[in-house]
Amino acid sequence: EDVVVSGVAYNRNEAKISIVGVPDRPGIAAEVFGRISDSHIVVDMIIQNVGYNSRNDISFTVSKEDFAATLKIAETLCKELGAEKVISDEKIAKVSVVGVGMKTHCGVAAKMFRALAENGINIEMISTSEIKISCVIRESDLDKAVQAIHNGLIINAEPGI
Amino acid sequence: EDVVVSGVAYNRNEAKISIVGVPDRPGIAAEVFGRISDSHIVVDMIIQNVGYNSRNDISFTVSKEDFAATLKIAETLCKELGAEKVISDEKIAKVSVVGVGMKTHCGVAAKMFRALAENGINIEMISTSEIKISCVIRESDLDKAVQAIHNGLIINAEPGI
Ligand SMILES: C[C@@H](O)[C@H](N)C(=O)O
Ligand SMILES: C[C@@H](O)[C@H](N)C(=O)O
Repeated sequence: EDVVVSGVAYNRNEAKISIVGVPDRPGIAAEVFGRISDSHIVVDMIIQNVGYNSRNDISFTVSKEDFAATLKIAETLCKELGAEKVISDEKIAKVSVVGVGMKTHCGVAAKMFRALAENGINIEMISTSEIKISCVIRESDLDKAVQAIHNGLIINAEPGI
Repeated sequence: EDVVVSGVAYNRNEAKISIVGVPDRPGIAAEVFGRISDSHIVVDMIIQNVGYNSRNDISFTVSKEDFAATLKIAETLCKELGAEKVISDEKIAKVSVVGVGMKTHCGVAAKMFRALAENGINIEMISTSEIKISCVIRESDLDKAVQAIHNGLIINAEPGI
């Protein structure tokens, strides 16, 4: 589903769901994603930051088509796990910088974040790997974001990368 | 730095730093990673989940060698940005499942999390891409984690993948 434009990839077809305040103990993530997987729903990003007071928030994205069904599952899980609440948002998009050998990661990440910042785009979530830096932003900011990253980074024009 | 064992990758040489309660507005992530990049420090993972009340937490990992220097930078940034505090932890490790075409992502993620859970290993942070599901865990759990994932998942024995 990701559209790749010589180093910048983006996906408009994303919705995010967060199960807030899950118990931060072994087995919780397994239960959440086991249940979603059993429902044959494909998850794109999974993001979990550091927990506090034995609680944590687990966020993930699915396609907009799967959003309603996944939200139901998340709400059921929230009750079963004794989590605090579910929050969700369909008006997001994912924008990524893709490149091999980004272990000089930090320079590229800084440039990407700078490009977004200079265009007043708030970065809502961040997830990275060696080859990809992904940011969740407002869907309405996506076109501006892709343009900004193209302008701000020297993208090796290798099609399909 | 990642050691890859036919589908399972791990990195013992990681330390995590979180700048807690940064203002959740454009420009903050750019400032944080611009400063670290200018100091010639390589960042591995960057994780940021959804913010609350106009605040968010930005977490990242660096090598243990770079930890002390990065912590100083983070503490300076914390003051300058008016963030709440810095938390850090050297006793972590990263364990990942690596595979191409993991858009059936959720099944693999669920299996990985289940393998860890069944061995009583708490998953502290999660970050994913299409080809990699990474978890931050206690460093002391790493050997058990790698073994558990090998046992729990059918890993295509392609060396170097
Ligand atoms: C919060 C969740 O990730 C939990 N720590 C687990 O290990 O499943
Ligand atoms: C918290 C931080 O990511 C902020 N939202 C930014 O855009 O820089």
